[in-house]
Amino acid sequence: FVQCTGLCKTYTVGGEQVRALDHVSLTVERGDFIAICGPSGSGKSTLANVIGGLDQPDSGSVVVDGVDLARAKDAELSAYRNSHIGFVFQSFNLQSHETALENVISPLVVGGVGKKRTRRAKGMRALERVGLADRAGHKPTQLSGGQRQRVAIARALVNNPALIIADEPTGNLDSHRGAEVMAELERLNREGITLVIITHDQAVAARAGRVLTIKDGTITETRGRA
Amino acid sequence: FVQCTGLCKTYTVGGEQVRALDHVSLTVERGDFIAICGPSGSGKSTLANVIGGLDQPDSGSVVVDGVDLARAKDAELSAYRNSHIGFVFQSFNLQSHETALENVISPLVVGGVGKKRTRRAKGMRALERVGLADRAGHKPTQLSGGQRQRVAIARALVNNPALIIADEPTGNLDSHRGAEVMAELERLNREGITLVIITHDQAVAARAGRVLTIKDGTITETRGRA
Ligand SMILES: Nc1ncnc2c1ncn2[C@@H]1O[C@H](COP(=O)(O)OP(=O)(O)OP(=O)(O)O)[C@@H](O)[C@H]1O
Ligand SMILES: Nc1ncnc2c1ncn2[C@@H]1O[C@H](COP(=O)(O)OP(=O)(O)OP(=O)(O)O)[C@@H](O)[C@H]1O
Ligand SMILES: [Mg+2]
Ligand SMILES: [Mg+2]
Repeated sequence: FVQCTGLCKTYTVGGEQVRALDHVSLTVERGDFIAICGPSGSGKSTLANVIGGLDQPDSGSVVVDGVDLARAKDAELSAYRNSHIGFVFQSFNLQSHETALENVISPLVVGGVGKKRTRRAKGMRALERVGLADRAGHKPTQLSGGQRQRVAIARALVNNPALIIADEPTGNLDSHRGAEVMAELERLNREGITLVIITHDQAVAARAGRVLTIKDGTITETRGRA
Repeated sequence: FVQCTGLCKTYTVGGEQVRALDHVSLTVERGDFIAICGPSGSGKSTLANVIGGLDQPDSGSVVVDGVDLARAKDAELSAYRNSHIGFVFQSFNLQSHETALENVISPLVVGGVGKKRTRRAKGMRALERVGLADRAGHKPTQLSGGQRQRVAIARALVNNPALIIADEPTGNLDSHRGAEVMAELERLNREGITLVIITHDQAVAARAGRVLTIKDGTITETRGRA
């Protein structure tokens, strides 16, 4: 379902080179639940962004659901991503002038999905699933850190994506809320949705079918069904 | 050292009231290390901001190191806060146009502390303590999530504050880096610095001398030396 081959990405700052991805290859089968772990700064978010089509590698290829992300044209890639990939950003990336509900339904608005009433209903359901129905009208500045994180998660779910990429989805949540979110993601996985979760939380990694460890931009270990 | 009495803070959004703080009282002795835990949305960050003088309660009082934060004039409060309180924000609050080093030394620049060369040396030492000496020239957009978190931590340490308030300081860190950060904070605590740490991480709370649990804006439990 996701096939990465020889991904390389290097940043240059002040004359110094940072190898964020150094020949990374990995395969994710449809319906897999994989966790990606590793030290701070090891390349996890960079890898997540490349798999999600949000960033381009310097070399190597990424094929998601048969779509070669490097070959796809911008508009085509953007439309594919909007309808097929749910992405939870490590820093949430919410629109500060929009309410929680408006933020959650933005993939539906962008994709022109359904009528306004249908979109709002879907958005409220997604908010209920993360325990935030009573915060639908709050803007991000009127939400706690963990509530913003959950709005980002709800937004990733609203379009029933085939692939969910979640970058540190429980970092601002207490263990109870974190377990709720993971139960929701695992339920979707059992229904066939492919899950790629970047996490520092060993409790989350323990629930994955396979755990990849990345260090200095290379995958150093794979545990679980290989 | 920190005395809070009857703190209340209510937000109103779309006609609905949210009681973020509901008659909160607590005492922190000089040199204490206390952890504040509780569910997402329970009022922890609101409490941290009020103790740190960054936000005002609707009623109740906060006295830090003999300074009544409600009575203090703006400029006086701002100067006191800059030199005596190190604050680590849940969402980091870094300046995106400045480098990691410039972000770290901003409390020294604001306070007019020392010469430029001294400030840069202090800033580099603070970055070393969080393992980021080799990222001094990177701007926040050129850093990973956990690296930004560590820059926010280094900034809180650079001025040798008497009180450190850290809101979820390890949420984006792997367990190794998280333990490094906690070891650093505990070392400062042993030297007499007062620590107030908001955390969802039970491993962090376990190291505190006292753990306060907050739920729906009220303190429901206190464990440890009371
Ligand atoms: N500016 C605001 N306007 C309206 N409601 C607000 C505002 N700021 C915070 N709130 C609400 O107040 C409550 C407490 O927020 P706070 O940020 O203190 O929670 P928290 O305990 O830090 O949560 P988390 O663990 O998720 O960071 C939340 O329910 C939040 O929705
Ligand atoms: N735009 C950029 N310019 C320069 N260096 C960058 C840039 N973006 C990321 N980096 C560097 O690339 C490395 C990998 O970053 P990445 O965000 O993928 O790490 P990560 O594994 O997600 O870390 P964390 O667990 O802290 O979130 C880091 O060392 C970071 O400093
Ligand atoms: Mg990251
Ligand atoms: Mg908070």
